Amino acid sequence: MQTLRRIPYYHQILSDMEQKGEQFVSSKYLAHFFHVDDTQVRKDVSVIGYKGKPKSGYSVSGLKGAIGDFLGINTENTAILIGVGRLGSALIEYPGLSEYGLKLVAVFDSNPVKQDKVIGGFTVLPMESLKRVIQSFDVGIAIITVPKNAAQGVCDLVVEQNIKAIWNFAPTQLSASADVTVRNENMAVGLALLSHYLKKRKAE
Amino acid sequence: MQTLRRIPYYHQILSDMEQKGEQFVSSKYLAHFFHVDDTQVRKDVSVIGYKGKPKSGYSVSGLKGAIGDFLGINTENTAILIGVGRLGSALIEYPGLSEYGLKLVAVFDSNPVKQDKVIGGFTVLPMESLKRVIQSFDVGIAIITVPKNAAQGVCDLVVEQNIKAIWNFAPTQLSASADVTVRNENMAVGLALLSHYLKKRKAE
Ligand SMILES: NC(=O)c1ccc[n+]([C@@H]2O[C@H](COP(=O)([O-])OP(=O)(O)OC[C@H]3O[C@@H](n4cnc5c(N)ncnc54)[C@H](O)[C@@H]3O)[C@@H](O)[C@H]2O)c1
Ligand SMILES: NC(=O)c1ccc[n+]([C@@H]2O[C@H](COP(=O)([O-])OP(=O)(O)OC[C@H]3O[C@@H](n4cnc5c(N)ncnc54)[C@H](O)[C@@H]3O)[C@@H](O)[C@H]2O)c1
Repeated sequence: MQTLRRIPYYHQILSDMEQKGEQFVSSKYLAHFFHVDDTQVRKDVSVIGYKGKPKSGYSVSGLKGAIGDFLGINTENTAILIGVGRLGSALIEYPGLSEYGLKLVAVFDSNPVKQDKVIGGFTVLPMESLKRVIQSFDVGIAIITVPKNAAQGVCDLVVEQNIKAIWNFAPTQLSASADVTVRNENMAVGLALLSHYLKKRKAE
Repeated sequence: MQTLRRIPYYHQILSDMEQKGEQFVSSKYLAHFFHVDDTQVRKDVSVIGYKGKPKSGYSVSGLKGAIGDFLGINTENTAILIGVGRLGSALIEYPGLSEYGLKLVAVFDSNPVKQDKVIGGFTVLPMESLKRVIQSFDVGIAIITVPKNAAQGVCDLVVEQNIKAIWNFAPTQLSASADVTVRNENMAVGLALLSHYLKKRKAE
């Protein structure tokens, strides 16, 4: 796992520690979660640009704040979600998103049966209100959790409304103009990496 | 994104191409999805250990097969899933898992209301049948999609039954003995990386 991937997990561990009221954390403690050496953790912390006194450990809230700045999650990113199905509902109710600076402002679905239902405190809106909502809330990120064959169409719709960042969960690579950042999220990637490590372990 | 992370996405792109009946793919075509140079793709392919003739392009099915071997996803990994809620149901119905060699054999939930219901073709089983199922199916992977405060307890239960690989979606770092591979999946990590790129783009 490379440095950039570890950093959001440090944030998760630190926020767990903060909830338990812990003040300091050692690089050794952080290292054991990733089976790396504590010098690697100290290198990661210097990439973040945080200066702690490694002797007495890093301040939990100090390091967490520095990670938030580094990742840009201390400032809120407003987002909309399109496709309120099983995965969409799990994401709407997931407290982890607001911890990473995501402020969900509205959710949409093309199925009339779902519209006007309330999920996780949000009333499901029809696709016709997309333009009005994106403009009035100055939305930064569109989360796409629609079926694979509908995903490119939805992507084109939001890019037309000047959305510059897309978080796509449908299992297909979306194409958008170069000024739009698309992150294709495929949970099965985690599975593929898990099988790779399992295979390596069996071969040892 | 480092090589190992790109490889499962190559697999996804190649399986999309295979479905469309395409025979060959160039390193240039694969490169544009990741905004990397085509020499990086050729380096990735050599890590996989596949020798194609880059002049006429790589064979789609050949490269896909080689990736499957590299990741260990051509052999099936049997799995169980615990916690049939919103996220669990989205994963059960997700066709991407079987493409990555996962064979789900049973699903469990502690809520009596959910037990005996059929989700995605699986009858939800009570936790009491965990031991019997793990032994009779020689299960390799346990997928955990229960609430955060129940996750460590479920992890301990499956490790007791000799499960050696855990795919954890609850937002907490699970601890297990060194011979157990735990992959903590946090979708919000994707969000954190997206905000990081957005922040960098705004600063440019
Ligand atoms: N990336 C992953 O690892 C992963 C894991 C699980 C599911 N998924 C994917 O996430 C997506 C959602 O999965 P799910 O299980 O929640 O499916 P689902 O069928 O439960 O939900 C899809 C929702 O999208 C809505 N929809 C369909 N077309 C639309 C359109 N054009 N505009 C707006 N809304 C539309 C539907 O009405 C439905 O409510 C699928 O593409 C699935 O393959 C991905
Ligand atoms: N990692 C991520 O990015 C991400 C995203 C969304 C949700 N989540 C997490 O995934 C988990 C599930 O989320 P959800 O929205 O599906 O929740 P949910 O409440 O819909 O589902 C949880 C299920 O687990 C069952 N359960 C509870 N305790 C159990 C136990 N001890 N043994 C067996 N089953 C048990 C419940 O009966 C329920 O069916 C949560 O931990 C949530 O935080 C993670």
